[in-house]
Amino acid sequence: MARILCIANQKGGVGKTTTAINLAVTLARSGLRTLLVDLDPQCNATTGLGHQPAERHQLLRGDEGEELLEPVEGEPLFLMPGTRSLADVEMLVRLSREDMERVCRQWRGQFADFQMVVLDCPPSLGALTRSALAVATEVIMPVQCEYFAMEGLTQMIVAVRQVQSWNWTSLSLGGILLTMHDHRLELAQEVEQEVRSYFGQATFQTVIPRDVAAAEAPSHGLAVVDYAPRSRAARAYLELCMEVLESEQGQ
Amino acid sequence: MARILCIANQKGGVGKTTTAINLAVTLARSGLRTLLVDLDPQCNATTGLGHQPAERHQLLRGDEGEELLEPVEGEPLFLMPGTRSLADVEMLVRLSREDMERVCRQWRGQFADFQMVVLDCPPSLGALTRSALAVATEVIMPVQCEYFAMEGLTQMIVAVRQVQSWNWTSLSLGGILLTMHDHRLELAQEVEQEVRSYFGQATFQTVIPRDVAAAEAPSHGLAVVDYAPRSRAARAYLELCMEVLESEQGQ
Ligand SMILES: Nc1ncnc2c1ncn2[C@@H]1O[C@H](COP(=O)(O)OP(=O)(O)OP(=O)(O)O)[C@@H](O)[C@H]1O
Ligand SMILES: Nc1ncnc2c1ncn2[C@@H]1O[C@H](COP(=O)(O)OP(=O)(O)OP(=O)(O)O)[C@@H](O)[C@H]1O
Ligand SMILES: [Mg+2]
Ligand SMILES: [Mg+2]
Repeated sequence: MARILCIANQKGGVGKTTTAINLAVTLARSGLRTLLVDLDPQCNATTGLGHQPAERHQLLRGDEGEELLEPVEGEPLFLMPGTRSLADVEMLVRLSREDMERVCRQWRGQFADFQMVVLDCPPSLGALTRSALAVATEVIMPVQCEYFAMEGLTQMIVAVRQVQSWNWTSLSLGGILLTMHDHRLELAQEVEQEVRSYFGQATFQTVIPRDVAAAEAPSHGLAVVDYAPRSRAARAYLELCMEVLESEQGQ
Repeated sequence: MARILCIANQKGGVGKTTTAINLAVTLARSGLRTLLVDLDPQCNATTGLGHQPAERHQLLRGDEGEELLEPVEGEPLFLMPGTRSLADVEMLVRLSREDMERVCRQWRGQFADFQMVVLDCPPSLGALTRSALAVATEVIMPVQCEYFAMEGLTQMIVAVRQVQSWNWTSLSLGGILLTMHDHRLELAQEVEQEVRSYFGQATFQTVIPRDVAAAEAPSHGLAVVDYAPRSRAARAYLELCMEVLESEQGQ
């Protein structure tokens, strides 16, 4: 069965999409058949790789129709593009537990051909993120090394625990990932110490540094590991990929 | 009638809360009776000023109950705290147009005692942000000087146009605010040029620089204009306040 990594944090701008794109690209390069799914109505994972959003989302169409998975140029990676109209889903979907079970089974069916699936989530704890958590085998939470980002972690952990309590899910904590770490700032060091002392082993060893190459890469439609392979951010994402592969099925 | 400023952008982490807090504090200091309303389930505007989230949100309780507006220590500012349970609202609220009109009239009633109201919104285009747009007299959109932030603006403009088309709203575009501008980065200059050439006069003259003082301030429960009054970010927010006061009721 595929490992399904959900990249989620309701706090905005913490590096979810950047992590989803670079993890998907490096996992695909390591030889695993990998799919990146864009679940955010902003479609940043889609446009960040130079693709166009779809009219309707493949996962929400329900019909088994022609699979529209797009190969990503130059990578052994497939993309399931996002759609701007997902905003409606957020409003509509107040699925009962039974409904959600049905939806998740259907999503897992669409992922069956892949060894690794990476889900990029919107900055919210609404229906899309909860469905993604319910279908995932592990969750990775990017945390920016700043005050507000720490605050939101408690709510995320509560949401994860809730999904874990449903008997048909198999979600484990993949890990907390420190992002946009600026080694010159005291604030970043304080947040890192606090996160490691609170979450211990559940925090990835790899820390993603703040690096302008990561902010420039999407405007070229490339992952930073392709746009600037020798940059500090690119090296850190390669390290993260290794750490994810070594950890097998989460902690 | 109060000017009701909605600080909104579905892109996450662009400086909505930081702008809402610092604009509310500086507007209150200029002598106007000012209220800051936290509409985000993350409650960052509430905790960023050292307050605690409420059990239920004042605006969503519906009953006229005892007004629970909290004075902010050392400021002539009032806060209507956020609540973590707003996440339910997002899921439930698929208000019909008539319902929304009723809700907005009720919210305006609660704002009647104030000259200025600042609404901090979550990073989404769901029910909360749309209600905030419907009740507001003007919308200010913070845009981080990076690629993904530009992308999301079109969807925001579409949402604003939609609200403006309802005959009982009076929303104008207050302006696009460039935030976290790092003068050393070419990317920031490129985004600034693109935004100014596309939005022209609708872009604030004031640009908020990237400044670690702004990231440190919330951990002290203070606005950056109080935490580090001589910092570049604090000076920029004072400038923004002047610009908002001079522009009267939006453009
Ligand atoms: N390591 C980094 N160093 C510098 N900038 C970065 C880094 N990682 C991401 N960025 C930039 O920071 C911004 C936020 O990152 P990103 O969009 O990946 O976050 P997100 O959590 O997906 O945001 P949202 O909550 O809106 O989905 C983007 O402009 C991105 O290019
Ligand atoms: N001018 C600035 N310079 C440096 N850091 C800043 C600046 N403004 C805000 N920040 C920091 O950047 C992060 C994002 O800012 P903020 O939380 O205000 O954005 P937001 O748009 O409200 O996020 P969300 O989408 O999650 O609501 C915070 O950690 C904040 O402290
Ligand atoms: Mg994203
Ligand atoms: Mg905010």
